[in-house]
Formats: sequence, C-alpha cells, structure tokens
Amino acid sequence: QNILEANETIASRNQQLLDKHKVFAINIMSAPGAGKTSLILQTLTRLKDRLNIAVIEGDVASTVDAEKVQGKAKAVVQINTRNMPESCSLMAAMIESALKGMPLDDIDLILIENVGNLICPAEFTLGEHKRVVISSLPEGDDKPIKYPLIFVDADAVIINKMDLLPHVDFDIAAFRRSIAGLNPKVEVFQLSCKTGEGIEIWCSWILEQAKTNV
Amino acid sequence: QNILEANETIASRNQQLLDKHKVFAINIMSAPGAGKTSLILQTLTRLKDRLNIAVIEGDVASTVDAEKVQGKAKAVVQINTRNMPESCSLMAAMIESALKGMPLDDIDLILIENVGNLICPAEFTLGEHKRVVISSLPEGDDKPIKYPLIFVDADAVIINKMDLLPHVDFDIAAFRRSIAGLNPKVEVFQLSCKTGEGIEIWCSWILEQAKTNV
Ligand SMILES: Nc1nc2c(ncn2[C@@H]2O[C@H](COP(=O)(O)OP(=O)(O)OP(=O)(O)O)[C@@H](O)[C@H]2O)c(=O)[nH]1
Ligand SMILES: Nc1nc2c(ncn2[C@@H]2O[C@H](COP(=O)(O)OP(=O)(O)OP(=O)(O)O)[C@@H](O)[C@H]2O)c(=O)[nH]1
Ligand SMILES: [Mg+2]
Ligand SMILES: [Mg+2]
Ligand SMILES: [Zn+2]
Ligand SMILES: [Zn+2]
Repeated sequence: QNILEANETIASRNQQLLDKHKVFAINIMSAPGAGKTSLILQTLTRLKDRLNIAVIEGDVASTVDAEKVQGKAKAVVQINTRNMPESCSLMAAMIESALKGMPLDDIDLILIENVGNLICPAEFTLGEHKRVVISSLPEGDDKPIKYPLIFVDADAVIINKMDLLPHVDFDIAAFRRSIAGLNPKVEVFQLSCKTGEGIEIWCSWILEQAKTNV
Repeated sequence: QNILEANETIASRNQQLLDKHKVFAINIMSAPGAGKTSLILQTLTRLKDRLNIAVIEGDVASTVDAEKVQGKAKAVVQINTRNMPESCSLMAAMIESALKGMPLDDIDLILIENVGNLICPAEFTLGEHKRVVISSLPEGDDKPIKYPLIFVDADAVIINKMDLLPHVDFDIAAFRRSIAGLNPKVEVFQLSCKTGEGIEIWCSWILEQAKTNV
C-alpha cells in the first residue's frame, strides 16, 4: 500500500514535468512477446518524420529491445529491472530517472515499453497520458477474463498478429465483448506489426491523442 | 526478503507432506497463453489411465481453466489470486491450503498451473519436485535472455506450438543455446499441444521423474 502511494506521488510529478515540456507519453503493456517492441518500431517508421519520438525501454534483463529502436528514435533509455526492488514492472521512480537524462524540449512523444507482464504493471502508473495493452492472437481470446485489472485501466487495447488469424483459434467478437464488459470506453485496434495492417489507424489515434493532450 | 523466507518455510512443509503421501508435484509456469492448460489437458489424456492426477489451477481471476480440466483430473482446485496480497504468482501458502482439501492418498501426481507470468513465479517455490517453463513459438526466441531468472531455475523447458513454425520467426537453435547458457542441465522438449507432436516424450519424462522421486 505504501509502495503504491509513493509510486502515485512520483507518477504525478512525472506527468507535471511532461506537461511542462509538452511531451505526450504512452505506456505500452502486454504479455511477453505480444508485440510491444514491434509496435514501437512500426510507429517510429510511420511517425518519425512528423513527431520527435523518444523510447523508454523496460526489461528484466538485456538491451536487445533498446538496440532495436536505437537510431530510429530521437532518444532511447533502457531500464533493466533485474536488480531493482520491484523487477516485475516499470515504476514511476524509474521513469523519473530516465526523464532526467532526456532532451524533453526536443521531444514530442515518449513511447514507454513496459516489462512483459499482464499483472503487475496494472498497479503502477508512471506519469503517462495514455495506457495501452497489446493482446496477441496466439495467446487466446480469454486474456481479459483471466487478467482483468490491466484491461480495466486501459485507454486502448490492441489485438496484434492479425496475420495469424487463419492459423489460430481466436474469437474476435468474444474478445471484444469481454473488453467492453470490463471497460466500455476503451478503443480497440486490430493490427499486424508484420504486414502493417491497421498501423495507420493506430498512428492516427496517437496523433489525435497527442494533439488533445498537449 | 521476509516474504521469500516465509514462503520457503511453507514450501518445504508442502514438499514433506507430498513426500509423506508419495505424491509427485510439477510446477508449470509460462507467459500468458503459452499453453499451460493445453499441456495439462494433453498430459491428462495421455496419462490418466496410468496415474491418479490432480490439478491445482492458479489464475488472477476466473475459473475457465479449472473447468477445462474438471472431469479429466481426479481432483481440481482453482486458486484465484485477485484479492490476495500477492496476485502475480502462486505462493506456498496457497498450495498448503489447496493440499488440505485434496485426497492425497488417492493421488500420484499433482500438476500445478501457475499464474501466467515469466517473472514473479521464479521467486516463489511451492513445494514442487520439478519446475517446468513453457515458451511458445509466437513469443519469439529471446525470452530466456530477457526473462532469465525463471529459466535458470527450471528443470525442464518446453518449446510449445511447434505446429506454427512455418508461420513465425523462431530460431530454435538460438533459443536452445541461450537456455544452455543459463542452465546447462535443463531438459528441453519441442512439442505441439495442438497436433500432439512430442507429447509422448514429455509424458515419458514425467513417468520417469515420478518414479525416481517417489
Ligand atoms: N506473425 C506476427 N508476428 C509478430 C507480429 N508482431 C510481432 N511479432 C513477432 O512476435 C515476436 C515478439 O515480438 P516483440 O515485438 O519482440 O514482442 P514484445 O512484446 O516486445 O516482447 P518482450 O519485450 O520480449 O516482452 C517477434 O518474433 C516478432 O517478430 C505480428 O503482427 N505478426
Ligand atoms: N497452434 C497452437 N495453439 C496452441 C497450442 N497450445 C495451445 N494453443 C492455443 O493457445 C491458446 C492458449 O493456450 P492455453 O493452454 O490456454 O495457455 P495458458 O498458458 O494456459 O494460458 P493462461 O492460463 O491464460 O495464461 C489457446 O487458444 C490454445 O488453443 C499449440 O501447440 N499450437
Ligand atoms: Mg520488447
Ligand atoms: Mg491456462
Ligand atoms: Zn509484481
Ligand atoms: Zn510479483
């Protein structure tokens, strides 16, 4: 309880800092391997000529994801949670440190890739303006029922790996119904980071949210 | 630290209880949707005429997985972690409660499905004899590098959804190398819960481990 309250205090400070510099921030969450990094790469390709985009990359260990976005993003910070008190989620204090080293006046958008986990990141806000959860076809359509809390607080839910629809069992209507049951106002996107299907619509949403927010 | 020590004490008690009743227990872990329940269903189909098998089913919320195994297993207990102090992993105290209600003298094997999470379950032993991690093809071959701790302590690692190999990028040799780098003695299985490929070999391993352990 103490951890959560302390986190909220720092998260609120982070958001004030972002607002002061007119930076829009999105917290991207998902299970391991659902497509967070791939989505960030697609978004960078599509939007880097319109917005200055930085990435904060969270992983338990390794720098492979930060390396993938290096050179495409204006700035990249890799956070490894392995030896931190909480290794299972990014937390506001980690973001606060990351922001200190970033050229916020030259940044319009920060994409935060959270640690792959459908449970703990639901408990810790980071100072972001929008929270997005990616669910992918191979995981199955019952994730919202079994991991409800992360979906309840989402502003957008992405159904990724749509290209695999012919090869897996996934009832899109059932998935959308369970999301609507938990969170009627959430925006749902169906896309494939592999084929690019739906990426344009996702990017339009980002642009529109960034404009309204900043 | 206190939580971990308290957990270890109860885990050790659980294992003593299981040994006293000659029950062999396997802790099955994975990311959400990698195939824990599907593996348990395949294992039940293949082995229920040779062993009395019970299932302890862990999820943040919902009973859908317990319902899937009901009728196939000798006994099923569903644990929902949603309102517990730790919702992100099964813990030894939860298993201790579950075991109290189970007819241990009529059980040979307990399959424990842990909460879908590649991070927190690595920290909490439950009293099991063997720890198994399932990784699935669509998640990508770099999970061991990015979520090392759960793979370091595994006795077996399963590469699931082999049937999807033609449709996804997954370097099996690279995956096996990173596993070997973390944990040279681990047993690796390649299988598909959909086609049944490799299930027989996995079941032989269970029978052989059960015999040696009890
Ligand atoms: N078929 C298909 N594969 C995809 C798609 N998006 C991502 N992948 C693949 O899925 C695997 C995991 O994608 P990542 O983007 O690394 O997922 P992630 O959520 O960042 O994973 P972690 O950071 O390790 O938790 C990779 O092999 C990707 O190529 C998609 O739309 N379709
Ligand atoms: N193609 C294919 N799909 C599989 C395989 N094994 C499981 N699935 C599918 O993957 C989805 C998730 O499988 P589950 O067994 O429910 O996975 P889980 O790890 O128990 O999921 P949670 O308990 O929700 O974390 C389901 O739609 C399964 O049908 C496989 O070998 N091949
Ligand atoms: Mg990633
Ligand atoms: Mg399951
Ligand atoms: Zn946690
Ligand atoms: Zn945890």
